[in-house]
Amino acid sequence: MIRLQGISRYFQVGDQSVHALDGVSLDIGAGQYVSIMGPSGSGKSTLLHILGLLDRPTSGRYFLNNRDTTDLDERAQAQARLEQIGFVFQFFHLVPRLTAFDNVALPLVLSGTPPEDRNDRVRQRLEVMGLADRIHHRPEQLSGGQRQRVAIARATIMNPAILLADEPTGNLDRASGKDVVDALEALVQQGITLVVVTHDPDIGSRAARRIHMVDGRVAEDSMPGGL
Amino acid sequence: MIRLQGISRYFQVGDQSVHALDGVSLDIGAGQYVSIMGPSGSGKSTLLHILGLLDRPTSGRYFLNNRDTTDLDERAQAQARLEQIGFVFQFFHLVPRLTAFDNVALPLVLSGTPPEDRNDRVRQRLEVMGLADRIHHRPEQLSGGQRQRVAIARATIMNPAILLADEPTGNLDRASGKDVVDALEALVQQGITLVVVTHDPDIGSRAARRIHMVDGRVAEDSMPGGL
Ligand SMILES: Nc1ncnc2c1ncn2[C@@H]1O[C@H](COP(=O)(O)OP(=O)(O)OP(=O)(O)O)[C@@H](O)[C@H]1O
Ligand SMILES: Nc1ncnc2c1ncn2[C@@H]1O[C@H](COP(=O)(O)OP(=O)(O)OP(=O)(O)O)[C@@H](O)[C@H]1O
Ligand SMILES: [Mg+2]
Ligand SMILES: [Mg+2]
Repeated sequence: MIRLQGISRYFQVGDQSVHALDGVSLDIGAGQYVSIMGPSGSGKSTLLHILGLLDRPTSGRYFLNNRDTTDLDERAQAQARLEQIGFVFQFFHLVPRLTAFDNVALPLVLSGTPPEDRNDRVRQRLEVMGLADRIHHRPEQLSGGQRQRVAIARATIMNPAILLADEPTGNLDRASGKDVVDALEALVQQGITLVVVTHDPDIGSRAARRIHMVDGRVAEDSMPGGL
Repeated sequence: MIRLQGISRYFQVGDQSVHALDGVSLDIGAGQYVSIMGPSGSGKSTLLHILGLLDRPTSGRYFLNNRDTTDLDERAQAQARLEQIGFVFQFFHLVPRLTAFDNVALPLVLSGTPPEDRNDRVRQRLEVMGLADRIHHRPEQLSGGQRQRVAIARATIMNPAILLADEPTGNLDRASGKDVVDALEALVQQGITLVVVTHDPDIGSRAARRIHMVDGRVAEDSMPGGL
């Protein structure tokens, strides 16, 4: 379902060339539960953004469901994202002027779901995240961990086939973090392909497949070849 | 050195009144190393912002070095902050248009330190944080954990008497997180008063004094009365 072939991503800063990713090849099968760990700056977020069609590689190819997405135009990328991919950003990217409720509803609005079908789904998703009494708060009226949970609710509201989560428990205490991991693993039970970037080994070790990155490369893979 | 007396902080959201802090009284002596833990939404960041003169309580008083700071005007608050307090924000608040170097130099610039005195100090601070090869990157050109370390470097550059750190390792792997904690504890050795909000029990348990918050109140304090 996901195939990365020789993916490199370089950034230019002044006369310095940063190799954020350096020749990453990876196959991830449908329904797989993968964790990605590694030192700060090792390329985890960069890899996740390419998987999420939020960034293009400098070289290499990305096949999503056998379709070469590498050269899709912006519009086609956005469409594929809306339909197939949920993304939890390391720093959430919530819309400041919208309430928690409207932030979570946004993908449904963008895909034309009528209001009466949206409301129950949004409420239920926020309840699962323990935010029932915060639905009318805007992001600046929420704690760090509450914002993180709104971002997770938004990423899952469309029941995407693929969920990419960048440090989804980084701002959560043990109990809330466990609730989030339980909710994500329930989605794996329902067949979602889940890729979680995490710094927490207790969370990373729960995945069926564990990948470690160092300096823009895959240094370890508990399931090389994806099988 | 720090005395909070009956501190409450309420927020109004529509017709809902949120009790972020509910009658918190706390004495923190000079040079103390304190950790604050508790569930997401329990009031940790709110407490830290009041301690950092970034927010005013709804009721109660805050004495800093025996001076009642509760009713200081904005200008006096800003001055006290610049001179006495370093703050590491949960979400960093770096200046997007400035490089890592200039972000860390900013407090020195604001306090009138000449360039020749600034440069070595800023470089050294960034080196300690493992960012020597990222000094010319702007925040958007840094990984999450790299931004976090720039925020920590900026908070400590003025050698403040008090350092308030909100989840300083939330986006860091074990090794970088350990480097950060080592650097902060070296400052405690030099006499700094350190208050760390954290969700990581391995980090929270290292503090000489451990406070747990629940629902806007201090639920546990390993050193009640501050002694
Ligand atoms: N836009 C950019 N321009 C220049 N360099 C960049 C850019 N984005 C990322 N980098 C660099 O690429 C490397 C990988 O960044 P990335 O954000 O993928 O790391 P990460 O593994 O997610 O780190 P963390 O655990 O700290 O979040 C870092 O060294 C970073 O400085
Ligand atoms: N500006 C605001 N308006 C309304 N409610 C607020 C505001 N800021 C915070 N709150 C609420 O106050 C409570 C405490 O927030 P705070 O940010 O202090 O929590 P926290 O302990 O730091 O949580 P976390 O661990 O998730 O960062 C939360 O329930 C939050 O929703
Ligand atoms: Mg990252
Ligand atoms: Mg907080």
